[in-house]
Amino acid sequence: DPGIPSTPFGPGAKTRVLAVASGKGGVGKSTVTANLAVALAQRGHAVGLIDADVYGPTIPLMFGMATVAPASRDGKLVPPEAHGVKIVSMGFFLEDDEPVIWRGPMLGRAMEQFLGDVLWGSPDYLLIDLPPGTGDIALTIAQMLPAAEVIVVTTPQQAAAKIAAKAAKMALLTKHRIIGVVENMAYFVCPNCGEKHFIFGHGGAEDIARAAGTILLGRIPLDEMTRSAGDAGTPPALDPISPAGAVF
Amino acid sequence: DPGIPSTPFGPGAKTRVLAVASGKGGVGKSTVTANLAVALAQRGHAVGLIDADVYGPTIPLMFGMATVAPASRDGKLVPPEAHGVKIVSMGFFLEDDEPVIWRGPMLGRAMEQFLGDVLWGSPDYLLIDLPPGTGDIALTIAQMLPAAEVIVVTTPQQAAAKIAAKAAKMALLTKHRIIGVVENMAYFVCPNCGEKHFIFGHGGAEDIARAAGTILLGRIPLDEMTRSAGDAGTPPALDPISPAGAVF
Ligand SMILES: Nc1ncnc2c1ncn2[C@@H]1O[C@H](COP(=O)(O)OP(=O)(O)O)[C@@H](O)[C@H]1O
Ligand SMILES: Nc1ncnc2c1ncn2[C@@H]1O[C@H](COP(=O)(O)OP(=O)(O)O)[C@@H](O)[C@H]1O
Ligand SMILES: [Zn+2]
Repeated sequence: DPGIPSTPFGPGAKTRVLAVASGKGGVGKSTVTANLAVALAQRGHAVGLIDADVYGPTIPLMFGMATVAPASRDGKLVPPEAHGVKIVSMGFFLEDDEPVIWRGPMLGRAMEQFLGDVLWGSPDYLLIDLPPGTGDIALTIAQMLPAAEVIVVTTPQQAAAKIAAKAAKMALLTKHRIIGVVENMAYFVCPNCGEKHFIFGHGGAEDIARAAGTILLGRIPLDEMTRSAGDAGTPPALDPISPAGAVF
Repeated sequence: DPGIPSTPFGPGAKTRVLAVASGKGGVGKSTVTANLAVALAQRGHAVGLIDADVYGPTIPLMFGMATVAPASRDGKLVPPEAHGVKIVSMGFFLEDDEPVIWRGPMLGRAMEQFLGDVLWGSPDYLLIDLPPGTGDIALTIAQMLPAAEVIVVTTPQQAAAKIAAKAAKMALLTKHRIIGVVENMAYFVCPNCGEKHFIFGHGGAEDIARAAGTILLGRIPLDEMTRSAGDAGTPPALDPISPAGAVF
């Protein structure tokens, strides 16, 4: 298809592309992507990460990276590195609270540049943190990376799982393999009395996995340390004894 | 501007338009919109509600409405009603897990139809539940409804507040008045031992309010009943004694 720009991650490339999707916002896509990337890097793999949430990029914050525009060489971007992961994010090009007020076509264009105009080298894994929704960005990535595999993230309740199921359905329609479903914020253990609370209910992730013919990869508890590590820029995967670290 | 379609909610209309925005997904925009709409209807106002989250519509679920396409009259849609609120949502036109795989221009077109091709009558309030992001839908609504006012919803942590701040900044740029900021999931009180936990930290909402020159409207606790009421289709505003009900 001449309309689709070429990328170094096309069919036959050695890089395994993992897109972390949900459809629903705020369920933990960035948290799961950040931790997975760090866990893979800690095992000695070369890892790249694209923060594809152009309107709401949080990956630089979660990796403790300054929002400063990266250097360029030969007209391509040199991706900055943190915790052993090479990263590209819209957040590098914005003031803190500056909104990106773009219509659809600009989003697709940004993804083409993140894939084609960055000196990625030849990573073992390229992780893509998708934005909420099933629009321009998801569509452009699906078209440019036919071999990408998908990890679906959801929280347990219906209001999230019914929307996350749309991302799974989209992957099936565009013929991308779904590796599995991660249930995040699955329960909260009160640090004071040890009681377990299912604030967001349970069962939503299994529903998605069953409907999409895939597996539940794991359950991550709702835990203050996971949130504060995200705000502080040190992904919990760095600390294997934390409950979330152990899952990654 | 001849390019902008006319709506019954233009300047001078009696309807007060409130857009509930965040930029960040999963912070409680739909929950706040649903409860605010029910609280206003309980006080005797005529209320309309547009679920503008085309990719991830959850309003029908939160109002217990079947996802069945509404009737039409004279070529316009008759908005179904629940809990005293007239509602239009993309969710009425979709199978449960069916993704909307549209690029930007289709989104703007859908908003024009939700505003102009629905028999709203002349409600006192029209609430608009905005999707995450600051793209096509937010831009089309901002252009079509110059007199709309904005309520910004966030959860307390940096990862959410820094993104929600972009929606506030966009409102300032498009000259829409910001009524205030709602902090949701502000704290969790353990039902077993009564201990208060700030799982998502605190302070993010105040930061946004200060930077945008507006006020904090209130704090809503993280509470299983709010989540289960949303999944069950009975917005907590119906029960004034619940912690969330009291705020609304
Ligand atoms: N298991 C968890 N426990 C506590 N907080 C979490 C957990 N997972 C995510 N968070 C927090 O919830 C917020 C939303 O997560 P994020 O990864 O940004 O979601 P998304 O990318 O789906 O919008 C972030 O502040 C993050 O730190
Ligand atoms: N204060 C709260 N306590 C518990 N659950 C909540 C609260 N506010 C929202 N939720 C739940 O969190 C999920 C996300 O909320 P939602 O209103 O859909 O957010 P958004 O519209 O910003 O994506 C929903 O399942 C909702 O029921
Ligand atoms: Zn307790």
